[in-house]
Amino acid sequence: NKRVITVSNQKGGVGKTTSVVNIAVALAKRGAKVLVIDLDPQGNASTALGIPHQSGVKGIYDVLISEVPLNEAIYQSAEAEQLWCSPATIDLAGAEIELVDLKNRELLLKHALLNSETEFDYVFIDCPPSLGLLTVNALVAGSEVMIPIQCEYYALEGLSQLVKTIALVKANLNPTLELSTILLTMFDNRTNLSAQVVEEVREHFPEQTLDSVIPRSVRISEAPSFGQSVINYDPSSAGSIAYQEAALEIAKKGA
Amino acid sequence: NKRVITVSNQKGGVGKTTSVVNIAVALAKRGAKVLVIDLDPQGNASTALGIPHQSGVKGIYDVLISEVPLNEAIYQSAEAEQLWCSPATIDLAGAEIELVDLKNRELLLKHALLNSETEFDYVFIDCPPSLGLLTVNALVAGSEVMIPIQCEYYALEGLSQLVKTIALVKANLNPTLELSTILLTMFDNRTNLSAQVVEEVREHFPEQTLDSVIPRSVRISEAPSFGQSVINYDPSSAGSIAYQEAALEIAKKGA
Ligand SMILES: Nc1ncnc2c1ncn2[C@@H]1O[C@H](COP(=O)(O)OP(=O)(O)OP(=O)(O)O)[C@@H](O)[C@H]1O
Ligand SMILES: Nc1ncnc2c1ncn2[C@@H]1O[C@H](COP(=O)(O)OP(=O)(O)OP(=O)(O)O)[C@@H](O)[C@H]1O
Ligand SMILES: [Mg+2]
Ligand SMILES: [Mg+2]
Repeated sequence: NKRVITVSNQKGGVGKTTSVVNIAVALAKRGAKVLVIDLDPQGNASTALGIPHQSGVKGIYDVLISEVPLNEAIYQSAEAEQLWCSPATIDLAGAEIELVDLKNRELLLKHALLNSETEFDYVFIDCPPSLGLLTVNALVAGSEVMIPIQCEYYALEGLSQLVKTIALVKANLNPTLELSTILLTMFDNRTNLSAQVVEEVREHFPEQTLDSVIPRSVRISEAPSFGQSVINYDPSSAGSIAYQEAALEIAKKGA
Repeated sequence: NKRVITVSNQKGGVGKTTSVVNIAVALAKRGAKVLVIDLDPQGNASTALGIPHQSGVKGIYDVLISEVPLNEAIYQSAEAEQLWCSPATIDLAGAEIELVDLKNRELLLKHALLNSETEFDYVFIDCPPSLGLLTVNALVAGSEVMIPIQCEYYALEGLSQLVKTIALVKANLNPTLELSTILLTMFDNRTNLSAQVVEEVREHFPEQTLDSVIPRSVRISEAPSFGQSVINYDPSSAGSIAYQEAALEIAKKGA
């Protein structure tokens, strides 16, 4: 695969899933072949992309733990023709503990992607809000990391832990891994706080921080309740336009 | 201790820390003796309560892993006279993996609380957004569970996993554990979605769901950037009043 982008931040509710879903849809609608891997046991990305993920469906858990080929655990999303998803089923909730005793436990996702017959332009991996073995698998499998950062006070608190974890994985397990993209989300122009967070993040990560900032928007949070990305739910809304701009910037970074 | 309330939800960003901090301050200002245990390696609750938690400070990690007595790892918060906090230091980030091989790994926090000399009216345990060994320790140590639920679409998705985990802990490790409280947070009266989530949660959990609902409010998200709870930062704001009402309801439940 050309670009495998791991989307991670152990701070919860910062817009990891929302960013994966909307950027993946935007890129697929522009003609790229895109795969989303839902590595969060809650299965929010699977739901947002309309992929059935009840118990019994073959999902990413079966790929990791039972060595089911990835091709047998991916499904096409109705959100865009060229968009596929490997869903998170409920079994994934036990995976963190099951992985501990497996050989090559950090390399399982990487191997599954390498052995996959289908070639994608982009693979996005949606991580749970933690730095456990599922996230480590994603960091080992990825060629890039995207960190969504919420424009709120706690945003910077866990960042150094995450940057350290990325550096550790790069040093020991995946030398090609790069922190390529930082995306600022839920910008609220009613508060000074949002502007302060943007300024601080741009100062610390001038190269990686995207120009486009995602606004806090009711249309974005409503879209999944209609089973859609905001790109399809309300194409000309501020949120949809911001995600399309972010997708373009990401495409350019790799061009 | 009279009431040990574990605050958990593996969905990220739902208001666990914000609820622990503001309810603890509200109860302490009404005269109760309150302890907050910050079990999230990000240390957001420690920051919000103004407790130093840089590496080297004795925190809850030392209590769990090095058997430091709890009394030696608690500090008084400037937010209220009767309010104490055992902070999360950076070493807690490695605890999930370190706990796996320890004997009685699920009982460490329970034992630390039982051996503590100081008696509190309330102990609140702020959990990380995951269902790993740190959260299990909190569920074993707790007498009650409070689940904050965000009034957003994904809110109900992970709930059944959490309720199952609570039932498992109750059956195997802590028979006294009760899911006593559900608190609805970030209610946005601009969307129908919020009202739908409230209705559904009240239907499923009529006994446990508090009457007071916390509104989405800029004052709440700004308060930690001033090193304060919203209770002290803007006492008569809608957010502060809602948290004070929630604190009163919680006090009444146990009366
Ligand atoms: N720009 C936005 N404006 C308004 N609401 C948003 C925005 N982005 C995300 N949301 C909403 O905020 C909540 C958190 O977003 P999301 O679930 O994508 O975060 P996450 O980082 O994936 O969370 P988790 O840590 O649980 O995986 C969701 O209810 C989502 O609909
Ligand atoms: N009622 C509210 N109105 C507006 N913003 C809020 C409200 N409650 C919390 N927030 C903000 O939303 C973000 C998430 O809240 P918080 O950190 O308390 O959630 P959490 O569940 O503890 O997150 P995590 O899963 O990372 O531990 C924070 O930036 C916080 O300031
Ligand atoms: Mg998510
Ligand atoms: Mg928290």
